[in-house]
Amino acid sequence: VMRLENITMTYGEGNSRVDALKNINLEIPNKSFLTISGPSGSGKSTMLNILGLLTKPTAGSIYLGDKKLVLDDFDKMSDYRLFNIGFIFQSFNLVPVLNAKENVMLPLMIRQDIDEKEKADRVEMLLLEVGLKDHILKKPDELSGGQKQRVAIARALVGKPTIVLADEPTANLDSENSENIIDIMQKMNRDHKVAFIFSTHDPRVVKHALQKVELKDGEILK
Amino acid sequence: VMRLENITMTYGEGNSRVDALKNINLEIPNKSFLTISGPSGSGKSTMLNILGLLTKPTAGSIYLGDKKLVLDDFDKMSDYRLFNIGFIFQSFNLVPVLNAKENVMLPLMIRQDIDEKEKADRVEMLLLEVGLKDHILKKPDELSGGQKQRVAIARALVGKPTIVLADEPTANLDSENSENIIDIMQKMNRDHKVAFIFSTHDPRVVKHALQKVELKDGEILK
Ligand SMILES: Nc1ncnc2c1ncn2[C@@H]1O[C@H](COP(=O)(O)OP(=O)(O)OP(=O)(O)O)[C@@H](O)[C@H]1O
Ligand SMILES: Nc1ncnc2c1ncn2[C@@H]1O[C@H](COP(=O)(O)OP(=O)(O)OP(=O)(O)O)[C@@H](O)[C@H]1O
Ligand SMILES: [Mg+2]
Ligand SMILES: [Mg+2]
Repeated sequence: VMRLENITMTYGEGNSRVDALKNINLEIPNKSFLTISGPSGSGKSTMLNILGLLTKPTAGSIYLGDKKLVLDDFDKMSDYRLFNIGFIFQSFNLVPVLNAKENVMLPLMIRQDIDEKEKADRVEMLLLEVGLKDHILKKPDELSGGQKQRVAIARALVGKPTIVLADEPTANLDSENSENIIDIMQKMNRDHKVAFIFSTHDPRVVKHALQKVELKDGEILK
Repeated sequence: VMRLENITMTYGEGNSRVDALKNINLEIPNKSFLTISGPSGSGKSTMLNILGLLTKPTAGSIYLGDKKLVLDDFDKMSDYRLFNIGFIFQSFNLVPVLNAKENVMLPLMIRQDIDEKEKADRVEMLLLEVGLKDHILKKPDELSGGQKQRVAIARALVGKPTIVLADEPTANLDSENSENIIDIMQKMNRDHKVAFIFSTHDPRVVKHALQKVELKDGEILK
């Protein structure tokens, strides 16, 4: 269970000050399948980045189970992230000099708890599942938008995380690929208790949500 | 009127060869409001890049009116592009060191046929229309995904082009912003005879199409 308590995020100051999130309180149960929707600029990505321990909030606390996280201790953050959190970025963030296979392998490189054969199998399996079997040697600039998105999805799942934070994961996908991705995620949610938190405008995703959050101007709508 | 005749686009060779477009024939009337849909990887962006004279096809001809374009003459291409074509890229392609206002101004910088005041007015007007009035001084990394997308849209329209090629222009937008963008484009289409060609998965856009093209594996489905 993850809990956000009085989370505030402010960017800039003076005239350029933006209150991206205002006093957010949210509980995220294990096995969540939760969507965060809301207008462009309402704070969805910011909330995901905070849940993913990528951005330190301006104020407020984050709890994992009963344990309050010491947010200043970013080394601890990065260990926790590596083993527990899979993140699909809104802009994919693939490494341009690595091909699809290498991009998906990346989170496993520093994992010593998984043997090499297991790593290779997982990478191959996921790229097959997202329909990129014929594209594994291609670099990002040789891939279509939706193919890049699917590499980003495979990369987020390869570490078998306990929480996946997915920022608009179907924005560049046609219906068939979207349904397939949502399928994969629902199976992981049901069978492996992986929590999924989506930022999404996509009704095809919201349709499957067990829990729906609406954001507007940095606040959760009741 | 723009016409693609026997257009073929092949990337790579040998094992890595991809036939992205195969023998495409397509006529695009003035005042088009045309959508190109199809699975991820089916060739939509490639087709837009060729229509936008950004990518030289492997084979085939492009006609503007009756005039067959000499595709090797890329200087001629870039002049024509500057004055006639507005392009919204799937990955936005904003200049990171410029703020929103400067990014939208960019296509007008080398236009000597428009006076400075007119340029400034157009930029301000468009950023207002796409709902970014309060964000004009922000750089891309300070903008949300959908805000970046709206800057890219404003930039494509600021030169008053005769053809706008829009690659997934609503992928990162919520319904309200999408409807607004589609509105702006329909007005330009009706009142100013601007042709719009969309690559899109978004039913909200396809709904308004006057002409619909389906791509599959680089070919147009009849
Ligand atoms: N520079 C390149 N080198 C090699 N292959 C490429 C290159 N660019 C595109 N491709 C391939 O060409 C095919 C068509 O790509 P394109 O980007 O046109 O698809 P798309 O329909 O826009 O897909 P999406 O909906 O995912 O954006 C894809 O299989 C892609 O991998
Ligand atoms: N680094 C930053 N500096 C300044 N302002 C920022 C920064 N990052 C985000 N913002 C602002 O904070 C607000 C929330 O941004 P966020 O990316 O969370 O929105 P979003 O809901 O994900 O939007 P979208 O649906 O367009 O992706 C926006 O108004 C944005 O301009
Ligand atoms: Mg976002
Ligand atoms: Mg594309």
